[in-house]
Amino acid sequence: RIPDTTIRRLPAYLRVLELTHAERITSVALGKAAGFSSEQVRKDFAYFGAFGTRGVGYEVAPLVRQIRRILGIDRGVRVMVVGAGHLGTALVRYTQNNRSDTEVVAVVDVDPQVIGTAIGPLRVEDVRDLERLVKERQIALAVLTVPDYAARSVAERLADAGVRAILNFAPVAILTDRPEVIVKNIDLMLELQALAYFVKEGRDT
Amino acid sequence: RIPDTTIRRLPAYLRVLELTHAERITSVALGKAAGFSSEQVRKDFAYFGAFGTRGVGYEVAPLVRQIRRILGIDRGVRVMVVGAGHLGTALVRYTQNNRSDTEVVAVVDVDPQVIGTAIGPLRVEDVRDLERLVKERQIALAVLTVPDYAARSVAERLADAGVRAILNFAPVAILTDRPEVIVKNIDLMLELQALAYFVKEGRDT
Ligand SMILES: NC(=O)c1ccc[n+]([C@@H]2O[C@H](COP(=O)([O-])OP(=O)(O)OC[C@H]3O[C@@H](n4cnc5c(N)ncnc54)[C@H](O)[C@@H]3O)[C@@H](O)[C@H]2O)c1
Ligand SMILES: NC(=O)c1ccc[n+]([C@@H]2O[C@H](COP(=O)([O-])OP(=O)(O)OC[C@H]3O[C@@H](n4cnc5c(N)ncnc54)[C@H](O)[C@@H]3O)[C@@H](O)[C@H]2O)c1
Repeated sequence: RIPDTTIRRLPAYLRVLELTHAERITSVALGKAAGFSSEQVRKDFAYFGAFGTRGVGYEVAPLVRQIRRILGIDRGVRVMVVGAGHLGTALVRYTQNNRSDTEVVAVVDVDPQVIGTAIGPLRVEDVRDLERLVKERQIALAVLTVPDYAARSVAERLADAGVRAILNFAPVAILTDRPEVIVKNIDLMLELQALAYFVKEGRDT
Repeated sequence: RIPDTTIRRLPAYLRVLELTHAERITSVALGKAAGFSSEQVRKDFAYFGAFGTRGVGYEVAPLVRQIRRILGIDRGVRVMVVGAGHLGTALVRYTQNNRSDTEVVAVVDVDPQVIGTAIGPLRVEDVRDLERLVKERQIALAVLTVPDYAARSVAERLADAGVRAILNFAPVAILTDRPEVIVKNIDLMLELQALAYFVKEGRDT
């Protein structure tokens, strides 16, 4: 579909697009900065369905995502798992074995016996470093697999550190007054309960 | 809502209802067998919204369930967890701490190091005894937390032993040709993926 010659020019376009702070860019400006003609830019982008608006140009952010995806360097959203117990460990290992748009870049725990142990290529770090790790590793998403008594305070720390979304397994409501953080609560009991209902219903028919 | 005098008569009705093989029973027949007048039966059942059909009577199975639930002896659906690794252990412990209509009555594994260990009040048993345990403990539901390579063969054994539904965490399709068993596949990566998508979308707005 996309010719090799076009693919080879994409990294040059990407470098310019990632460095600009502008929201939009014209094919003339992009071509000039990347070292190609504006016609070449328009022709290349048309191969993957990216079209600019006359006189205004292309939206930068979606273009970056598209090019990253084509080049396969689409770096997934960076994830921290908090609580390296049974559930946390099972989830970290599972993400390591499955392709997805996320990448676990930190696993933290409070227990000195657990800190320092390895889960695949990752080493469990100290939850005291939570804020530093979220900043340094640009973590946008967290998975909460701590006991119920620890969930609320850990969630507050994650929200204060700038995490945008939390997958919450602890059976308590978290961050009810922080609309800027997306919270998704998981309760596997509900799945079990639903199956139990079907099994019971089936018994009566 | 329901008067104590009515509650005290319910076990007598329940004994009759559980012994009958009929699908329906009239208030006259039920009153006679339990030792009360047909008017008393109708009055008692009206308190919890159970009404019969004139000349036909009450449906037995839903009535049994309602009375069991009122008396709190509603025995949940009996569950076996197969695979007592990280995920299995986390799930068994979680069901033990939370009220639900299910009751884990067996946890099995293949690893001699794991067999015999305790998870709360339960001891891990040998997966070789799967068929015997499903029969003896009237297990209707199974949770599959084994590695992907073991999932299909274990699922076949569960279906052959008479299990009615399986909550499957292994990332492989199981029992595709056994319509009599309800299979619910769980993939927590999808939840993570969905959150990642929201976080990424948010970045562009
Ligand atoms: N929603 C569901 O369907 C579901 C299923 C299973 C378990 N759970 C819940 O998930 C949680 C984890 O379960 P588990 O079986 O893995 O428990 P676990 O005890 O094995 O693991 C909990 C881990 O959290 C760590 N921890 C405690 N306080 C912490 C803190 N302040 N910061 C960082 N780490 C901390 C502990 O050291 C431990 O390693 C529990 O809340 C449990 O109720 C939910
Ligand atoms: N769907 C999801 O979202 C999700 C999330 C995490 C893990 N998983 C999956 O769940 C499964 C369990 O994960 P885990 O981290 O607990 O792995 P684990 O290795 O800790 O546990 C697997 C357990 O299964 C036992 N086992 C192996 N073969 C068996 C057999 N034939 N009969 C009975 N027991 C057997 C092992 O001895 C071990 O105790 C894996 O398939 C994993 O891919 C799925």
